[in-house]
Amino acid sequence: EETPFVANVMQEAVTCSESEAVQAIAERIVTRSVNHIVVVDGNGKLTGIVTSWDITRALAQGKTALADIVTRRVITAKLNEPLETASKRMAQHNISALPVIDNEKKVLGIVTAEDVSKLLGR
Amino acid sequence: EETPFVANVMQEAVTCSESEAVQAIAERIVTRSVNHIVVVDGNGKLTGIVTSWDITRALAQGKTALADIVTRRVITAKLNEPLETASKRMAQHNISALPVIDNEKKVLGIVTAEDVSKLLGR
Ligand SMILES: C[S@@+](CC[C@H](N)C(=O)[O-])C[C@H]1O[C@@H](n2cnc3c(N)ncnc32)[C@H](O)[C@@H]1O
Ligand SMILES: C[S@@+](CC[C@H](N)C(=O)[O-])C[C@H]1O[C@@H](n2cnc3c(N)ncnc32)[C@H](O)[C@@H]1O
Repeated sequence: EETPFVANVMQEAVTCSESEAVQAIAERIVTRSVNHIVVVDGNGKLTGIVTSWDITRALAQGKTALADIVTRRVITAKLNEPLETASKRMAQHNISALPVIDNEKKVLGIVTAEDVSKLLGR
Repeated sequence: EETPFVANVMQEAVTCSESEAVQAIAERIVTRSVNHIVVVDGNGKLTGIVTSWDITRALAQGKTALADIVTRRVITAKLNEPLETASKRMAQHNISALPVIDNEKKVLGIVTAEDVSKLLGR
C-alpha cells in the first residue's frame, strides 16, 4: 500500500474575504455544500477559518459579525506531508479540516476528515 | 491489519426530541462540540438527523422550526458492518456521519468521518 500524501486528497478551498457578512458565508456553505470556509486576504493568504459549527455557535449566542466568530489561530497542512500526519493533527485538535498552505501562507486547498474517510471506502 | 468494524469506532450519539427548538439544538451542538444531532422519539428510535450544516442553512434561509430543517430520510449503519462499508456509504451520499441502529431502529450510537479519519492517524 502506498502512503498517501495531503496533495493526493486535497480539494479546492471555498473561501471568503474579511469584509463578508455572516449571512453571505452561511449561503456559501449551503450552495457549495461544504462545512469549512477559509478566510483569505486580498492576496489569497490565510487569515482565518469559519465553519458551519461556528455559524451554529453564532446562532446559539446571538452573534452576527464575522469578526466575532472567525477562528484566527488556524491549524494547517503542507502539500507534501503524509496524510497520516494530517489526520493525527486533526484528531489532536478535535477539528475536521486543515487548510493547505505554502511557505508564504497562500491557500492552496483544504483537506477534510471526509476526504480521508473516502480513502478508506475506496 | 485487522478489518475494523463500525462497533470499533462508534461514539455515543448526541440526541434531541421532536419537540425541541432550533435554538436549543444549536446550543447542544456547541456544548457537546459535535456536528450531528440524532432526532429520536420517546422510545429512543430514530426519526431524523440535524447537523450544523442544517442550522447554517436555516440561518441562510430564515427558517426557525425544527420540522423545517430536520432530514427525515436518514442513511444509517449497523454495529457489525465493516467500517469500509460505512465509509463508502458516507462518500456515496456526501454525508459525514451515520447513526448506528438496531433492527428496531433504536439508536445505538453514531459513526462519523472524523472517527474514521482518526483511525488513519492512530
Ligand atoms: C473544535 S471543533 C468541534 C466540532 C468538530 N470537531 C468540528 O471540527 O467541526 C469546531 C471549531 O474548530 C474550528 N476549526 C475548524 N478547523 C480548524 C482549523 N484548521 N484550525 C483551527 N480551528 C479550526 C472551527 O472554527 C470551530 O470553532
Ligand atoms: C449533504 S451534506 C453536505 C455537507 C457535508 N458533506 C456534510 O456532511 O455536512 C449535508 C446534509 O446531509 C444531511 N445528513 C447528514 N448525515 C446524514 C445521514 N446520516 N443521513 C441522511 N442525511 C444526512 C444533513 O442533515 C444535511 O442536510
